[in-house]
Amino acid sequence: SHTIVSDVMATEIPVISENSSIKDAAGIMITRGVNHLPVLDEKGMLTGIVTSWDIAKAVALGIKSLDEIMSRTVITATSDESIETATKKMEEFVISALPVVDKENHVIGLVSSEGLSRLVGQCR
Amino acid sequence: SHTIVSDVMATEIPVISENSSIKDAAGIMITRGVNHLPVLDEKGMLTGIVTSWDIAKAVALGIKSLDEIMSRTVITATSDESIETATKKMEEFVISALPVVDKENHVIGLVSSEGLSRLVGQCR
Ligand SMILES: C[S@@+](CC[C@H](N)C(=O)[O-])C[C@H]1O[C@@H](n2cnc3c(N)ncnc32)[C@H](O)[C@@H]1O
Ligand SMILES: C[S@@+](CC[C@H](N)C(=O)[O-])C[C@H]1O[C@@H](n2cnc3c(N)ncnc32)[C@H](O)[C@@H]1O
Repeated sequence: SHTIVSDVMATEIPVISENSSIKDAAGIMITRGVNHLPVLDEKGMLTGIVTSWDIAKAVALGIKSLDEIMSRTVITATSDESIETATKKMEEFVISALPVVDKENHVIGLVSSEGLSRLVGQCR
Repeated sequence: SHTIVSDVMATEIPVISENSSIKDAAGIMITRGVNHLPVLDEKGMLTGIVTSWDIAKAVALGIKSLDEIMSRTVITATSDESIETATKKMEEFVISALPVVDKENHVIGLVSSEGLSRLVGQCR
């Protein structure tokens, strides 16, 4: 297909600061109806990602700080990338969303398996 | 496409009893690497579903019992259903997985957007 990430990514996505609490992160996931939150440092740069799976990890293991559950090595996508490349990355790392970044590594969106599964069956 | 749910569903999926705790549910999600757990009653019948998003809700709102966070009206799929029908249901209810049930409403698998997004770009 000739579909690229910018055709399917969500924009205006919620993000969270690395100084936030686990309860803050959970609160944003609930109010915004999302499972993935890119984590930004004080300068607004992508420094990690936290998901509802990570919140479950905190509950299962009694972990108290965001820093201990977030993933620091973030797998990302670019807006001009094919959706096949994006899904291959998600499959390879067994993850269900990729923050989309621009050339300066600013977060401009999020592409997720939830968004991509809507394309299933459509041949372009 | 002519792909049906049984072509893409996960089998041997973890489930949980309705008497379990939130911490039990979170523990299974972490050890099995999943975000969705069908909830069964004492007779082994599907009575709800709990997800990592629900665990986040419990953390955000200080909810203590599984019963208060699980969803009781479960949207399901059958194994012979087309994947288009399954994705339409997920889109309509803004959910990312459907337990797959047989004629007696026993859970035989789970179809998820994470599993479906792998088909993206493949035309059949
Ligand atoms: C490995 S997945 C396993 C569960 C399930 N497959 C899912 O996607 O939620 C869960 C872990 O992946 C991490 N993760 C999710 N998206 C990520 C991304 N784009 N880059 C790096 N790690 C990510 C989360 O922080 C979490 O610790
Ligand atoms: C409405 S979604 C919103 C967040 C996000 N779209 C997702 O799928 O995780 C989250 C809620 O849907 C419920 N849910 C998930 N799968 C479901 C299913 N197959 N049937 C009924 N409810 C389901 C969960 O229990 C949870 O309360």
